Amino acid sequence: LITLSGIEKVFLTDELETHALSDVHLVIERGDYVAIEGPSGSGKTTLLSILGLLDAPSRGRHVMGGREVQGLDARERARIRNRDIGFIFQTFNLIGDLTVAENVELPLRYRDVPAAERRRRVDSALERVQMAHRKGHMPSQLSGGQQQRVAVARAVAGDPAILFADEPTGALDSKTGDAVMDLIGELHARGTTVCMVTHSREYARRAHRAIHLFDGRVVEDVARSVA
Amino acid sequence: LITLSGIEKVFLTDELETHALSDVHLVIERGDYVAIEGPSGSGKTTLLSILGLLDAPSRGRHVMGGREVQGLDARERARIRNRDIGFIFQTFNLIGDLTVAENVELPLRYRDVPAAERRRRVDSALERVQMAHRKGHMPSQLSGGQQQRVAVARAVAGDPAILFADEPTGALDSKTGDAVMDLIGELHARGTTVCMVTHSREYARRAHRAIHLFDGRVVEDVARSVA
Ligand SMILES: Nc1ncnc2c1ncn2[C@@H]1O[C@H](COP(=O)(O)OP(=O)(O)OP(=O)(O)O)[C@@H](O)[C@H]1O
Ligand SMILES: Nc1ncnc2c1ncn2[C@@H]1O[C@H](COP(=O)(O)OP(=O)(O)OP(=O)(O)O)[C@@H](O)[C@H]1O
Ligand SMILES: [Mg+2]
Ligand SMILES: [Mg+2]
Repeated sequence: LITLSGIEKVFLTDELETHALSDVHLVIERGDYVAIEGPSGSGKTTLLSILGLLDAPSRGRHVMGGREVQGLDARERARIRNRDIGFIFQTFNLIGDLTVAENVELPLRYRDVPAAERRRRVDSALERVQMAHRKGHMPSQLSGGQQQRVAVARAVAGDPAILFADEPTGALDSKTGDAVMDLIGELHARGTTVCMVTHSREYARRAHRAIHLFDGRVVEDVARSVA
Repeated sequence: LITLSGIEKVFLTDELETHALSDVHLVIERGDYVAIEGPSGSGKTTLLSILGLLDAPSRGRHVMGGREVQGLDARERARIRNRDIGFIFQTFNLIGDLTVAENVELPLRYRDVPAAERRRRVDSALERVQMAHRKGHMPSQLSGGQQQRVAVARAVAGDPAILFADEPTGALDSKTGDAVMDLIGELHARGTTVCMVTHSREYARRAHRAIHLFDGRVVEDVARSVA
């Protein structure tokens, strides 16, 4: 489904070059459940942003569904993202001027889903993260963990083919974190490809494969035998 | 050092009242090391904001250093905060237009610390969180965990009498999280009063006392016998 070959990502600031990713090779098959782990600053978010078409590599080849995508313009990347990809951001990135329900609904508007079906899916996604009772509120009126749960609901409401999750339980207590991980597990069981960055060893074990980053490089790529 | 009696915090939105805190009683002595735990949305950040003089309660009495503070105006609260309090925010709250070093330096400018001493403390604090090599960069150029570490450095650089930390390791891998917790432990050993919100059971155990919140109320207040 997804292939990265020789991927480099360099950020330039004044005269300093930050090599966020170096020589990354990665293959993700349809239906995979992959965890990306590694120390702070090792390139996990950068890698996920490239995989999720939010950012382009500085060098290298990126193939998705048989098609080369690293050279696509912003509009074409956005089209593929809106159609096939769900993304849970490390810093949530909810839109401050929209209510909780409007935030969750936004990806569905890009998919020509009729209004009644949109409302049904928004309510259902918010129920799954126990945030339906706050759907008329603004993000600034929510706690950190509540905002994260709304970000989760937004990513799953569109039933995406591929879900990218950047630390989806970072701000959650263990009970609420388990509920989010169960939801992600269900999506995977129904056929969604899942690629998740996590600092939690315990949650990383739910994935079927773990990729370890260190200093912008892949240092380990292990499949686990799943019970 | 700090006493809360009958503290209430109510947020009003349209016609809905959210009771973020109800009937909270709490005593924190000088030199205490307190963990605040509880589910997402249970009132931890709200409680910490009141304790840290960032917010005022809707009702109840708040005494600090023998002085009643719930009725103080914003300017007087800011004066006490800048002088005595270090605060690590759940969402970091770094200032986007300032460099990493300028962000860490900001509290020191409010304390009439001379320029050479400010620079020394900024460098020392950044060294402790392994972020000295990025001191000329902007927050937007940092990873989530790097931003969090800068927020930690900013809170400790001023050697505050009281440190409030809202999930100081939320975005960190275990090795980097341990380093931050060791730093906080050292401050405590040197006399700083520490009050920390955390979702990590393991890190909560480093505190000498645990306060559990549920639905805006204190449901447990346990001192542990420390080894
Ligand atoms: N400005 C606001 N307006 C309305 N409700 C608010 C506001 N700020 C917080 N709340 C509500 O008050 C309650 C407590 O929020 P708080 O941020 O203290 O929770 P928390 O325990 O820190 O949660 P988390 O673990 O998710 O960070 C939540 O239900 C939250 O939605
Ligand atoms: N816009 C940018 N300009 C310069 N450097 C950047 C930029 N964005 C990211 N970086 C750097 O690239 C490296 C990788 O960042 P990335 O956000 O991918 O790390 P991460 O593994 O997600 O870390 P964390 O666990 O802390 O979230 C870091 O050193 C970071 O500072
Ligand atoms: Mg990251
Ligand atoms: Mg909070």
